[in-house]
Amino acid sequence: NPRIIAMASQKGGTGKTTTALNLGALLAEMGYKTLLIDMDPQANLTMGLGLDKVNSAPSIYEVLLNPRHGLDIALQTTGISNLDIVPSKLGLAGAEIELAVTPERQKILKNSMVSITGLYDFVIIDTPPSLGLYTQNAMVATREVIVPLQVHVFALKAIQQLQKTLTVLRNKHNPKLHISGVVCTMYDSRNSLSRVIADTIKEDLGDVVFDTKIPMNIALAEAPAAGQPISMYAPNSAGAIAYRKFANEVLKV
Amino acid sequence: NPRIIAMASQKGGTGKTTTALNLGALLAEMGYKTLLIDMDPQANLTMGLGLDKVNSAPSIYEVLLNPRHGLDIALQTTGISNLDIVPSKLGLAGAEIELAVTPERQKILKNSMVSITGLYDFVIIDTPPSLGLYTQNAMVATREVIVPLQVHVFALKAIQQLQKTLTVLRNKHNPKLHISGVVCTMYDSRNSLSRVIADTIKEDLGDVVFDTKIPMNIALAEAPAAGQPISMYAPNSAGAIAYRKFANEVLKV
Ligand SMILES: Nc1ncnc2c1ncn2[C@@H]1O[C@H](COP(=O)(O)OP(=O)(O)OP(=O)(O)O)[C@@H](O)[C@H]1O
Ligand SMILES: Nc1ncnc2c1ncn2[C@@H]1O[C@H](COP(=O)(O)OP(=O)(O)OP(=O)(O)O)[C@@H](O)[C@H]1O
Ligand SMILES: [Mg+2]
Ligand SMILES: [Mg+2]
Repeated sequence: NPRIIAMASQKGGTGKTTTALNLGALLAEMGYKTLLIDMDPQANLTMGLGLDKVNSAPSIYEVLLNPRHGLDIALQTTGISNLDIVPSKLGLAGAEIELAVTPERQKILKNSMVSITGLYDFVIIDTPPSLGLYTQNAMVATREVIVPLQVHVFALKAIQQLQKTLTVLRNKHNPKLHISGVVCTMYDSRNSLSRVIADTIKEDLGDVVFDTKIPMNIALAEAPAAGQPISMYAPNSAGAIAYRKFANEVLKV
Repeated sequence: NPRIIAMASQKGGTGKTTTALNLGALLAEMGYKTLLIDMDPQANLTMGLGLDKVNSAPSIYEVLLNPRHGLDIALQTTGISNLDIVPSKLGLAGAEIELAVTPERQKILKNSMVSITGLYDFVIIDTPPSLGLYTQNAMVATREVIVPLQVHVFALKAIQQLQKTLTVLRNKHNPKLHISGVVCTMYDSRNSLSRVIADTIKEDLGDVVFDTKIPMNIALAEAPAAGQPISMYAPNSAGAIAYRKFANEVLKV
């Protein structure tokens, strides 16, 4: 049975996609059969692996709009050993309204995953900056949510709001759903704001906060242009070192 | 008749809220009667002015859920001369599904603004990182959209997707709707990525790109903790200087 992890944070630009991509790639590199699922209409995860060519292959769209489809119809290789993806396609945004009137609309992803039982060790799900239906589907499909938090002022407010959605879904669908970790991202050691906010997050949330902080490192912003994870684009960069440390922490959770 | 400007970018964390808040505050400082409208369930604009105390005053929520309400029921002062706000309240996210079945659901904001005719010189609307109903309402209510783009790899892809939504709404509701400007944000002069992406944006989009680039400046990330716009929090910072230059460019559009 795969260990399923959803990245979630309704605040924009907190490093969800960067974390999903690099965590997935590092787990694959370590030998774990890993599936990435791109639940974001913006398809940044798909783009970040250079897989956003126009084609007629099924995407997450075809899975979500037809609940009789298993996730297996949309599996694609990534060119990276041990790493597969269910890609997104720009245009998915229209689906959220179509999904809104489907019964059991929060469980479509979960139900589709029956078809991939036994195929993977890890499934990593990337979500949009929203607590809407795509994110809810990801949260119902998983037991663990990892929250990337940018070390800026309203990080804690954002996580409080996210916890409310989690509680609703836990009570309604998924009793084991929990935040398994919070990771501080875009940490800039040159300014005190990063340090102050990281300390506040640690004080407030305690053990759920990963020790690893992902530093501001321009290589992480460049790697998607090359369609590569950081471990391939710049394996000795501060970003690669941090994500490797982070992946090892995730394995120990 | 007010000049109405909507900030939009479905990519997360590109500086929409920071730009809306600081543009609004600078216009107010210059003597223009200015209204900020917070259309984001995350209410960051509202928080950034320190106005997110729990209270029973009407928010944008009450306006959107009852199309018979005019926007005037939710006007609040901000403590800053010439600057009013229609605040958001955490919890607005539930409204998007409720709105989804209302006829003319894309026009609710526009219709509510009849009640504020003549009260303001400028109306600045902040939107969530999404092309969903809140952003669509903002785009139908305005003629001009300003797009803050972070100078990172997929900035141009994001604007192409946004232009598709704009085209649909222009054809359906609002023939004068257009992108009046694109502003490069979070520009880091110490790395070549910022420069390369900013040049690419300028080559691709031409005159619609503002000359002003907003630099990475930690004061801009600190100011919301103080509940102040940058012009009050750190008036001599690189961020304040840039936003002042930007406001003057907006006046000349
Ligand atoms: N540690 C870092 N250092 C430098 N740049 C980073 C870092 N982490 C992410 N980035 C860059 O910052 C931008 C935002 O990150 P990312 O897209 O991963 O966030 P996100 O939470 O997925 O955003 P969205 O809310 O839009 O889905 C991207 O351009 C990314 O390449
Ligand atoms: N030029 C800048 N320099 C440093 N920090 C900035 C700058 N512009 C914005 N920030 C900070 O970066 C974060 C993201 O900015 P902001 O919230 O304005 O983006 P947004 O597009 O409104 O995000 P969302 O998509 O979540 O609505 C905030 O914490 C903000 O304070
Ligand atoms: Mg993302
Ligand atoms: Mg915002």
